[in-house]
Amino acid sequence: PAHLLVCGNEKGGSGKSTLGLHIATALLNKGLRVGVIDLDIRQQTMARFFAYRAQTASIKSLDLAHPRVETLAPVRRDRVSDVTHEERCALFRLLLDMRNDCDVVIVDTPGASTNLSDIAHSQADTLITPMNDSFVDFDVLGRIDPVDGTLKNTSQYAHTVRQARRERRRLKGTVLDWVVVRNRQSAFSSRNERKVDDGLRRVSMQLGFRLVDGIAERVVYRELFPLGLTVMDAEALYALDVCQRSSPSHKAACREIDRLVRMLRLPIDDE
Amino acid sequence: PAHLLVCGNEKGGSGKSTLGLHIATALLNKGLRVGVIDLDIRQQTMARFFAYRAQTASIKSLDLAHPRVETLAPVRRDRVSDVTHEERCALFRLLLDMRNDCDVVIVDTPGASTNLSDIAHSQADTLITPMNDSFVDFDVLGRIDPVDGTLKNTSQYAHTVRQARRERRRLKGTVLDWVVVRNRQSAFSSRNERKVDDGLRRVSMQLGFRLVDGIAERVVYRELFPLGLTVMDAEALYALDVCQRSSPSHKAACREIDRLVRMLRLPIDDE
Ligand SMILES: Nc1ncnc2c1ncn2[C@@H]1O[C@H](COP(=O)(O)OP(=O)(O)OP(=O)(O)O)[C@@H](O)[C@H]1O
Ligand SMILES: Nc1ncnc2c1ncn2[C@@H]1O[C@H](COP(=O)(O)OP(=O)(O)OP(=O)(O)O)[C@@H](O)[C@H]1O
Ligand SMILES: [Mg+2]
Ligand SMILES: [Mg+2]
Repeated sequence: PAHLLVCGNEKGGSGKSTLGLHIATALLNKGLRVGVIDLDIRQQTMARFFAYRAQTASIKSLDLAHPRVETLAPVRRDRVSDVTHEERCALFRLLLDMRNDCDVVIVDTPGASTNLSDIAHSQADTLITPMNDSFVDFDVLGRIDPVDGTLKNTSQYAHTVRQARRERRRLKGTVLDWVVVRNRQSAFSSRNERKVDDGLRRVSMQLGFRLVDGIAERVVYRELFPLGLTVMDAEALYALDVCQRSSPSHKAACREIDRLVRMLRLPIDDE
Repeated sequence: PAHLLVCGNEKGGSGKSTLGLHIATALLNKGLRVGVIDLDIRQQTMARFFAYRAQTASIKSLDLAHPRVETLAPVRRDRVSDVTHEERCALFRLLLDMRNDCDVVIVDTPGASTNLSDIAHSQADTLITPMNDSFVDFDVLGRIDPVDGTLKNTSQYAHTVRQARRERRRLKGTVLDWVVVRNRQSAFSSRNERKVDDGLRRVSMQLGFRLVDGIAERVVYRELFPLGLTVMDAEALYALDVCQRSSPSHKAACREIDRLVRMLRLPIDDE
């Protein structure tokens, strides 16, 4: 049955969609059957990316691997009780349906609190949470005491995940693997970045996530978006001669995404 | 009466709160009376920043200028008709109340579509929309034809602003000044960044915004967040000796924020 990977972070612009589409293309190019559920009905970054991909494949006659893509419309709400029965059913039915024709299903959630996003969090086998090297982003996980560095409060997104975990234990009995990854990291180290790193390591036990190596800020992670391609599509990029494939940044990007996929420890057969 | 400046962009993580708090502190340090309405009830980045500021002023015995800060809880919705009468009244009453004791009121909106955010957009005198140098961010404004560079479709956030403008003309008869500013710009030019810039210039007439000089990616724009300070708080930073005030990046940051405030052309008396 499909392994469910959810891209989650209530903080906007942390990189959920960007990492989601890079992981998806990496898995597709390994020959896996990938499903994508885009729960961000207004922006639909993932759905649009794969629409551009289909367009590029057709216009340029390229042999590209494509996932099965589905979008569902969440109704944003402020209380869990607002989840409607039909919405729950629609998502569960979709997950069941994709269970058999996909190896991995990637669910992209919006940068907001929605009922369907919560359900996705409670169904996830792996939850990946990207974040910026910033205490503005850190704040949705928890507040650190500026004096002694201990966790003073847990914030709304940590609560969302804790709630989802309880729901999951109740229904599935299996454990959620919560992976936090810093994204858009600067090439240069800074005192701020070391403080964020230190803060994350201190709270990882308490909040229940494991911290993996970060992903750098690289133009190549966004410049291929309109084409529906990523650095992982080496053959297509070669055929199109569309960006500096041999640049150090490009090779480093491929290695970073490969490493991220390995660190997710998805139950996929790898050579 | 107070000039209403709204920080808006449905795209998450574009820098609404970051630019909002920097503009607010710049205006406070010019001696203006500043009001802040934080409509992002879950993250409350602006409200927390000024709470940290009050804390720093008290703990370190610093003479810092503070704004009047208010938060209001929006109910997210999918149809305009879902705005409740009480919610509209609460926001209008607050705006009226702040009209007389503030020179500028800054409203921070969440990275999502909410009813109160829409009302704020229709009441704004100036709307500032930051965005990343990225077609992922561009997509919420419109789609560009990859072949001839013309605007193919307008997207959801462009519609939100257009709707707000109609509402405003109907109620106020005055014109909205929509300012778009690229944020988190890399120090290095790239083909991608030139394409985004070109795209923005092409659509600015049609969508009705003016494009101003961008703001660079600088650690100093986020590292002072936990202290409730910004580069514009020169005296406080001197007293605390808390970051490399004389670094080139620090001086460049001050100039960038000063320039941004000038380009907003707020009706404030300046020396
Ligand atoms: N590692 C990276 N390098 C360069 N640009 C990046 C990187 N990660 C994300 N971006 C850019 O940062 C912006 C935010 O990323 P993205 O849209 O993936 O975040 P998100 O969490 O999905 O946002 P939302 O909450 O709006 O759904 C986009 O403009 C994207 O192109
Ligand atoms: N010019 C900049 N230089 C460095 N970091 C920045 C800059 N602008 C924003 N950031 C960082 O980028 C992230 C997103 O910024 P911010 O939270 O202000 O965006 P937002 O539009 O308010 O997001 P949301 O939609 O979640 O409210 C934060 O971690 C912030 O510290
Ligand atoms: Mg997204
Ligand atoms: Mg914000």
